[in-house]
Amino acid sequence: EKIFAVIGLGNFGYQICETLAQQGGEVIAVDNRSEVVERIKNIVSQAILVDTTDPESISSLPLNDVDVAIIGIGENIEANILTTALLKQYNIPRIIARAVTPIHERVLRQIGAHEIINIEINEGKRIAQKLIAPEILDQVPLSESDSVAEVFVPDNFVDKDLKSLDLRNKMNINVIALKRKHRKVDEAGNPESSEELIFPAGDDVLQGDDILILVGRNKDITNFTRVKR
Amino acid sequence: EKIFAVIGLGNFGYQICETLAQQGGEVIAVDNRSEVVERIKNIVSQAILVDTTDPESISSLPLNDVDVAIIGIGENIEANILTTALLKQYNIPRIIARAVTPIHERVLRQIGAHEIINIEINEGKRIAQKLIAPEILDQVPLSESDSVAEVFVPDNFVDKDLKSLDLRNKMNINVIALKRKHRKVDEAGNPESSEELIFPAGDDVLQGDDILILVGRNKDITNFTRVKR
Ligand SMILES: Nc1ncnc2c1ncn2[C@@H]1O[C@H](COP(=O)(O)OP(=O)(O)OP(=O)(O)O)[C@@H](O)[C@H]1O
Ligand SMILES: Nc1ncnc2c1ncn2[C@@H]1O[C@H](COP(=O)(O)OP(=O)(O)OP(=O)(O)O)[C@@H](O)[C@H]1O
Repeated sequence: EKIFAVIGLGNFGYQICETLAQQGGEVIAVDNRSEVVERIKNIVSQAILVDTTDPESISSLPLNDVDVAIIGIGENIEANILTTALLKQYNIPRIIARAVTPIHERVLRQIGAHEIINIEINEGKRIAQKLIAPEILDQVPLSESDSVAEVFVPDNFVDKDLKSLDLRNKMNINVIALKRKHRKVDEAGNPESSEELIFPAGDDVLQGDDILILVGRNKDITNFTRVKR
Repeated sequence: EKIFAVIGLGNFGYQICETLAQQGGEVIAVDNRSEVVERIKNIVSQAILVDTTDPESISSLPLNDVDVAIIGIGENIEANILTTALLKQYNIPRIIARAVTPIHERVLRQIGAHEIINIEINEGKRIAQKLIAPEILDQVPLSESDSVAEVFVPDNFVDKDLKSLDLRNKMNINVIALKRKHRKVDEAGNPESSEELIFPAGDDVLQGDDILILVGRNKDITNFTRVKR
């Protein structure tokens, strides 16, 4: 089981601690603000009040068995860089540092951070991709050119069976599964809805609200979303 | 084609503009800092210098045909809330506002923002999930209980064929594709590597560096990653 150290409990660092702890991870949380160290101490394995830009204070931390250190300090670039530099002296196998600018990132790489995360850039790209291709409910890259995507079934595919649509040959798209809602009424007469993941056969007929799970080249997936709806 | 308005060109807002424009979107970028309006004006359709907390200034913006407005102002919560409230008066069909705290989010919902994004929370969760389950290279939810996941092939599955592994019945996991590297040597004798996405048949034999693309219930995917390696 890995031991994680998170330095800087702003919104980002605090959330990392919460999710890691929730999933059973062992977390050492560090910050120089007492109110946030107090607030987090019942969630994590250890919550420590320390100024991580001070070599003496940082030497008091239980860093020997830490597998991954995450520096979540954001706005205070100087504190972020000094903390990263000091942590490098402790032979922690994996140091992940947050960067807020390209120069900040370059300095962090030079002082030896193993991975850099720029939160604003990551989320900015993600949000923009979703805005520009809203028919793609979700998309995860499988390789440089291929993805898995979730797409609403186009209107003109409804009531057709997969075999006759022949998407693999006509559009270079593989339908690997589909998500279908079931609306029923419970014993009290209340409407109930549940979602089912179906691995369709050729004679399965597509229904109006189906969500298709597709695999294919990115350009073929984009092409598919331009099918008349 | 949708028209996007992005107010607040900090790191997050600026990246949204860049990615939207890169993907062919029409972008109106707004900020009250001239240096960033100058820097972005060659990337976007319109770059406008305006204080969006001022009702008179905001009325000068070309908002009539805007389909989606994104408020990317972060630290300045007051400016973010005032801007969102003023934009609501322009009947923009979709207003996406950034929030930095839970109270901030509640206020934004009350004044009518259609969607709220908390960057630090989103990225914190995402990073933590990747740290806690590193065998899962990527995972996208297909429903509340199912996902598609990319996982390295376990050592003890190497040189076995899919039919005999019978993962669907033994582990409730569907291998829908696999990613395989091909290493060759080009005409000059230089090593070349390329990635291939394979839709395997039952008699296909798994190789050492294969990445499996799986579909299944989240708990079954997690279970799969605990297979001895
Ligand atoms: N020298 C230091 N030692 C320990 N903790 C520090 C130090 N400097 C800053 N921090 C802590 O790091 C946390 C985040 O720092 P900062 O405010 O610089 O980033 P932020 O960009 O506002 O964070 P977020 O965006 O995640 O909310 C704060 O809780 C702060 O107390
Ligand atoms: N009243 C306003 N009118 C127009 N733009 C504004 C106003 N107030 C702030 N902004 C702009 O919003 C942008 C981001 O704001 P802010 O600095 O509050 O957020 P941030 O959290 O630092 O952003 P990021 O994390 O994306 O870098 C800045 O470029 C700022 O000039």
